[in-house]
Formats: sequence, structure tokens, C-alpha cells
Amino acid sequence: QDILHKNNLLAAHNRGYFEAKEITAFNLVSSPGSGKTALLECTLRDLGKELDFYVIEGDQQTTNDADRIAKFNIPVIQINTGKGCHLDATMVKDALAELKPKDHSVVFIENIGNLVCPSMFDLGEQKRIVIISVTEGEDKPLKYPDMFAGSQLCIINKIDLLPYLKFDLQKLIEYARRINPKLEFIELSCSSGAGLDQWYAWLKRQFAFSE
Amino acid sequence: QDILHKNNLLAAHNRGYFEAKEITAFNLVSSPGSGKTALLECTLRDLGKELDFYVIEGDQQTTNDADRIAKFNIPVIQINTGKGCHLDATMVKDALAELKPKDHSVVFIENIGNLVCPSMFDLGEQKRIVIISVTEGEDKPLKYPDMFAGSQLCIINKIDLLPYLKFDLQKLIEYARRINPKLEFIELSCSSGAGLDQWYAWLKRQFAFSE
Ligand SMILES: Nc1nc2c(ncn2[C@@H]2O[C@H](COP(=O)(O)OP(=O)(O)OP(=O)(O)O)[C@@H](O)[C@H]2O)c(=O)[nH]1
Ligand SMILES: Nc1nc2c(ncn2[C@@H]2O[C@H](COP(=O)(O)OP(=O)(O)OP(=O)(O)O)[C@@H](O)[C@H]2O)c(=O)[nH]1
Ligand SMILES: [Mg+2]
Ligand SMILES: [Mg+2]
Ligand SMILES: [Zn+2]
Ligand SMILES: [Zn+2]
Repeated sequence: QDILHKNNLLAAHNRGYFEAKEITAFNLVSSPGSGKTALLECTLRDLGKELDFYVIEGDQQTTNDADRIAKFNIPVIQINTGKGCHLDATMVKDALAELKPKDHSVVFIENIGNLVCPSMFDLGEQKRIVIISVTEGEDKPLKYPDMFAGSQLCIINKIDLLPYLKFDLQKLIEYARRINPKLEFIELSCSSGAGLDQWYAWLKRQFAFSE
Repeated sequence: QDILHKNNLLAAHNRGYFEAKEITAFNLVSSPGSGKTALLECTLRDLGKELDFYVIEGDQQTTNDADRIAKFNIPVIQINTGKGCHLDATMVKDALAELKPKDHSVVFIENIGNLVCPSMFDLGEQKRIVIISVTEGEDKPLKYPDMFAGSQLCIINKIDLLPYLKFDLQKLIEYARRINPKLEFIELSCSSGAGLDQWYAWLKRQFAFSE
């Protein structure tokens, strides 16, 4: 409880920092391999020229995800948590001090692949985006409710695989809405490109600054 | 550290309990939706008549998985951890006291869908089985090394989807072996049935009792 309280104070600090610099910050959460990094790769490829992006990557080990982001010549920091199962506000605060993001930029934080623990740690983000892959099954929102309750957007990824799966997309949305009636949804495929335009439109609507 | 130490003592207790009753116990771990419950469903359907099975189910919320298991008329207990991100040895000890498994039976423990935290909590199992889906990407063993280091069998699931994915199966195995050279591998599909015979053969080789 003390840990959570301490984290909330630092998250408030980060939130103030973002507001002062009119930075739009997002916390990307999902199970391992649902497509967080792939979504960032598409976004940086397609919008990288028109906006200032910064990325904070979180993983237990390796710099694999930061390496993939770095290919787009975007400032990126990799945090390795070792045994840690979630990013916390202190790690993000330290990463920002190193990145020194410009005013009016967009900061993406890719959390550890974990549908459980990151839900308890506010990082100071403007919005939390939960990504679920159509391969994971419909009942995940019910089984991992805190993550869906604490997010504002749910991206349903890998829709290119729908023809080969017994997956009920409407049921997934129904379950997620049961947990969080205000949750917004975007269905897309990072690999085929389907739905990416909806994601970019949503992204631009969130900006803390006028473009 | 104190929590881990306390857990290890109770895990030893569970291990002694299993040995006394010649029970073979498995801890099934994976990301959310990789197919832990699906694997149990196939196993109970195909081997349910010839062996005594018991299942301990772990989820943050819902009895969905225990309900799926119960359809096979197998004694099953659902543990709901609420905010908790892993099963621990105490929860398993309490579940066993309720299940009262027979001598020479097989106990499956399905852990919370989480590639991080369950790796730190010995439950007293004979073997830990990590399931990874071909949809998750090849680098998961490197990014979540503790889970692969602490497992003895790696089941690669959903191979029916391989034709539709850019997935390098050999690379996945290479990465996992880098983390754990002794790791055994079985490739299968719970939905198509491919590879299940290898899983059943491996299972029978593990028995703490002669069949
Ligand atoms: N078929 C299909 N595969 C996808 C799609 N998006 C991502 N993938 C694949 O899914 C795997 C995991 O993608 P990542 O981007 O690494 O996922 P992640 O959420 O960043 O994973 P972690 O950071 O390790 O938790 C890779 O093999 C991707 O190629 C998609 O839209 N369709
Ligand atoms: N295509 C395909 N889908 C599968 C396979 N095995 C399981 N699935 C699907 O994957 C989804 C998740 O399966 P589950 O058995 O619920 O996975 P789980 O690991 O028990 O999930 P949690 O307990 O919630 O972490 C479901 O929609 C299954 O139908 C497979 O071999 N191939
Ligand atoms: Mg990633
Ligand atoms: Mg399950
Ligand atoms: Zn945690
Ligand atoms: Zn944990």
C-alpha cells in the first residue's frame, strides 16, 4: 500500500511535467506478444515525419524493443527491470530526465508484457491503451479486469488472423464494456495495415497541444 | 525476500505431500491466452478415463477456467487471487487439503496468465511447463528468461496458425535453449490435435508411479 501511495505521488509529478510541456503521454499495456512494439513501429513509420516522438521501453531483459524503435531514428530509452514485473512512475521520471522531450511532443511508454501488475502503477500518462490480440480469447477482460477498467482505449490487434480462428469479436467487446462501459475500441492489424487510419485519427484527437 | 523464503518452505511441504502419495504434479505457466486451459481440455478428454486427474485453477477473477474443466467431471478448484499476480505454495496447499487427491493421481495446476511473477514462486510441482503460442513472437524466452530458465518442458502451441504468420520456429527454440539448454520442446495445436500424442507420451514418462 505504501509502495502504491509513493508511486501515485511520483505519477502526479510526471503528470505535472507532461502538462507543463504540453506533452501527450501514453502507457501501452498488453500480454507478452500482443503487438505493442509492432504498433509503435507502424506509428513511427507513418507519422514519424510530422510529429516529435519519444519512446520509453520496458522489459525484464534485452534491448530488443528499443533496438526496433531506434531504426526509426526516434529517441528511445530501454529500461530493464530484471525480475520486476511492471514499470513504475520513478523509472519513467528518470527516463524523462534522460530523454528531455521537447514541448508538444508525444511520449509512448511501452510497459512490460503483463496483463496483471502494470494495472496498479500509474505512470502519469494521459491515457492507458490496452492491446489485446484476437488470438488470446474473448474472456480476458473478465479474467484480468483491472487492466481493462484502468484503460481508456482497447486496441484489438491481429485481425488478419480472424479467418483462421474461432473468435467472437463482439463477445470480446461486450465483456470489455461490462468491465469498463467507457472503453473505446479500435480493431486493426499491425501486419496488414487494416484499421491503422482509425488509430492515427484517435491519436491525433488526444493531443495535449494543437497541431 | 522473506516472502520468497516462506514460500519455498511451503513448496517443500507440498513436494513432500506429493511424494508421500506418489502424485505427479505439474505447474502450467504462460502468457494470458496461450492455451493452458485448452491443453488441459484435450488431455482430460483423451486421458480422463485411464488416469485420476485433479486440477487447481488460478485466475485473478471468474471461474471460467474451472467451469471448462468441470465439464469433464474432474475434481477442480478455482482460486481467485483478486489483485494477485501469481499462485503461491500456500494457496496450493489449501487447495490440496480441499481436493484430497488420491494416491497415484495427476495434479495439474494452471497458474495465472503471466510470464513474469509466477517464475519466482515454487508451488512444489514435479515439473513446470511453459506454454508459448507461435503468435507471441520468437524473442519471448530472452525477454522473460526466468520463466524459461525455471521450466523443464516448453510447449509451442497453435502451430495450426503457422501458415499465416511470419514466425521462425527454429529461432524460438534456439533462444529458449540459450536461456535453458536442458529445456525439452513439444510443438502442438490444441485446436487441430497435431502433436498431442507427443504430449501424452511425455506426460506418461513423468509419472511418479508405475502405471
Ligand atoms: N499476424 C499478425 N501478427 C502480428 C501483428 N502484430 C504483431 N504481430 C506479431 O506478433 C509478435 C509479437 O509482436 P510484438 O510487437 O513484439 O509484441 P509486443 O506486445 O511488443 O511483445 P512484448 O513487448 O515482448 O510483450 C511478432 O511476431 C509480430 O510480428 C498483426 O497484426 N498480425
Ligand atoms: N488457433 C488456435 N487457437 C487455440 C489453440 N489453443 C487454444 N486456442 C485458443 O486460444 C484462446 C485462449 O485459450 P485458453 O485455453 O483460454 O488459454 P489460457 O492460457 O488458458 O488463457 P488464460 O488462462 O486466460 O491465461 C482460446 O480462444 C482458444 O480457443 C490452438 O492450438 N490453435
Ligand atoms: Mg514489445
Ligand atoms: Mg486458462
Ligand atoms: Zn507484479
Ligand atoms: Zn507479481
